[in-house]
Amino acid sequence: RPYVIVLGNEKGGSGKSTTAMHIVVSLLREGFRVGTIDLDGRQKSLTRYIENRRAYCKANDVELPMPLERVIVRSTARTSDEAEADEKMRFEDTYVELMDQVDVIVIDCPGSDTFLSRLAHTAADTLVTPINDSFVDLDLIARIDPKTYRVAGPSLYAEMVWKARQRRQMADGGTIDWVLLRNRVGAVHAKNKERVESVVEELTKRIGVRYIPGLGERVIYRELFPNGLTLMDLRDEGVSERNDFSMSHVAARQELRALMDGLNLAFRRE
Amino acid sequence: RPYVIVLGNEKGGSGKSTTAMHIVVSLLREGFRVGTIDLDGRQKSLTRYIENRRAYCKANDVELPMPLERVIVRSTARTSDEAEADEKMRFEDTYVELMDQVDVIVIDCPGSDTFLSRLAHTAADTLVTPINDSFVDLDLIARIDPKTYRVAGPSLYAEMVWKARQRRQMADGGTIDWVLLRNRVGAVHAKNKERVESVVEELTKRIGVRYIPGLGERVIYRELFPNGLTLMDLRDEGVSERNDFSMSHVAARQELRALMDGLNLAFRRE
Ligand SMILES: Nc1ncnc2c1ncn2[C@@H]1O[C@H](COP(=O)(O)OP(=O)(O)OP(=O)(O)O)[C@@H](O)[C@H]1O
Ligand SMILES: Nc1ncnc2c1ncn2[C@@H]1O[C@H](COP(=O)(O)OP(=O)(O)OP(=O)(O)O)[C@@H](O)[C@H]1O
Ligand SMILES: [Mg+2]
Ligand SMILES: [Mg+2]
Repeated sequence: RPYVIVLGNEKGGSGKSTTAMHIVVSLLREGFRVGTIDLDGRQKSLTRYIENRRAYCKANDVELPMPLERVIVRSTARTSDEAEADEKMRFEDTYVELMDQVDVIVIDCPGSDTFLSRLAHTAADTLVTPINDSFVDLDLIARIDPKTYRVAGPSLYAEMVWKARQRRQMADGGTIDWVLLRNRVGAVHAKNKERVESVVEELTKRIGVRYIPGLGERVIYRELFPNGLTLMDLRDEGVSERNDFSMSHVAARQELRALMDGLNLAFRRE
Repeated sequence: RPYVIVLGNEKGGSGKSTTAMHIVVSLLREGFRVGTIDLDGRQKSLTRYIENRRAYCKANDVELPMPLERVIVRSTARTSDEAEADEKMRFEDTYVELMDQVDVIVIDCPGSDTFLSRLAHTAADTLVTPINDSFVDLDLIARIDPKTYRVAGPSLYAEMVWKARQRRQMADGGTIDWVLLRNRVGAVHAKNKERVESVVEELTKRIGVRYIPGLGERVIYRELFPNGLTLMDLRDEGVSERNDFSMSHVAARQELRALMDGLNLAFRRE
């Protein structure tokens, strides 16, 4: 069955969709067949990114590797029981539909706690949680002592992940590899950055999450959205914007490689 | 009746809560009585920021100006009709409760399209929408032509604001001053930045929004969250971290002054 990678973090704007797209394109370019499931049926940033990619190919008469993309809109049923039954059915149907057509499914969750998001978390083989270098973002994962900056205990999102792991354990004995990744990391040294780093390290010892090298704050991670491209597509596209070889691009490629390796995806090793 | 400022943007992580807290503290320090209503009953970043502030005062035996803060949790009723009736009642009760106690109410919306968020938008005298310098964020506000980077038409969130303005017009003939503000603006010049700027300019001519000087990407806007402080509290607090007089802090103070002036708040002019 396909390997399931979920981008989850109920904190908005932590970088789920951006990271999702870069993981998708990375895997496509390695020759894997990729399916995407967008659980943010209204905003659908990941799906919009892919639609832009499709439009770019059409407008420029080129071929770029494309995922099989699906969106699961939230149910409009008027009672929660009906809505959840409806969403569960469509989620499972989508999974079954993609199952024989792809090697890996990348699921992008919304920046809020929804029933669909919880279904996805339970189904994850690897759960990737990007966070900004910020205690505002960390507040969803852990309670922090403001005097010592030590972890006082888990917070809402860590508890949600714990419950997802429990459900998964009971369903099929499966485990979820939970990976934290710092996103939009500033270039400059700052006390705040050190503190976030030490909290992240402490989290790895306290709440069953590991962390991998993250992504810096770089315009290249967002400026190609209108054309559905990522840095990895640039050389092919002969989009020889002079700065294709700028240091920021070289560093970004490094970051993406480290990210993919850090994910330690079983199906990716020979 | 109190002046209502709403922080709205259904795009996650655009900076609503951060901007809300800085507006709140700014007004408090000018002597206004401020009430806050947090519509993100689970994440409640703004309320957490204020709770941290309260804890800081207690732990350090100091007094800092504080808002009257309220949270409106989402209804757990099992049918949408009951949930909406419940939320509407609690929203109105909260407003009535604060009405005679404050000069201004700052409402922080979640990063998703909820019924409570729509109620708040309809009640806004000023609607402040922060956005990242990113076409991913802009995608919620306008459709963009990827060849020309020109605005092709409004998108989901602009349509939601338009409907809120209609409802307000019908309810009491009131108008909503919709203000866009670029947030987390990078220091370095970039083609992407120019393009976002030109889209924002075009939006002001096309969808009834105006824009004001925004906030740069600065650690000072987020590093004081655990203590519930903002840059504006630092001098009082004699928190003389050497860098209280760093150029970034001086620039940040300028940005906050320009933001407050740009809001053009009727009750703030003599
Ligand atoms: N590493 C990065 N460098 C530069 N910009 C980034 C980076 N990661 C994300 N962004 C930008 O930050 C914003 C938030 O990112 P994104 O939309 O991917 O987050 P999200 O977690 O999917 O948000 P939501 O909760 O709304 O789904 C977007 O404007 C995006 O373009
Ligand atoms: N100007 C800024 N400079 C530096 N960091 C910022 C700035 N504005 C916001 N941040 C950080 O960016 C992240 C998102 O900001 P914030 O939580 O205020 O956005 P939001 O729109 O309220 O998100 P949500 O949609 O989840 O409610 C937080 O980690 C915050 O600390
Ligand atoms: Mg997203
Ligand atoms: Mg917020």
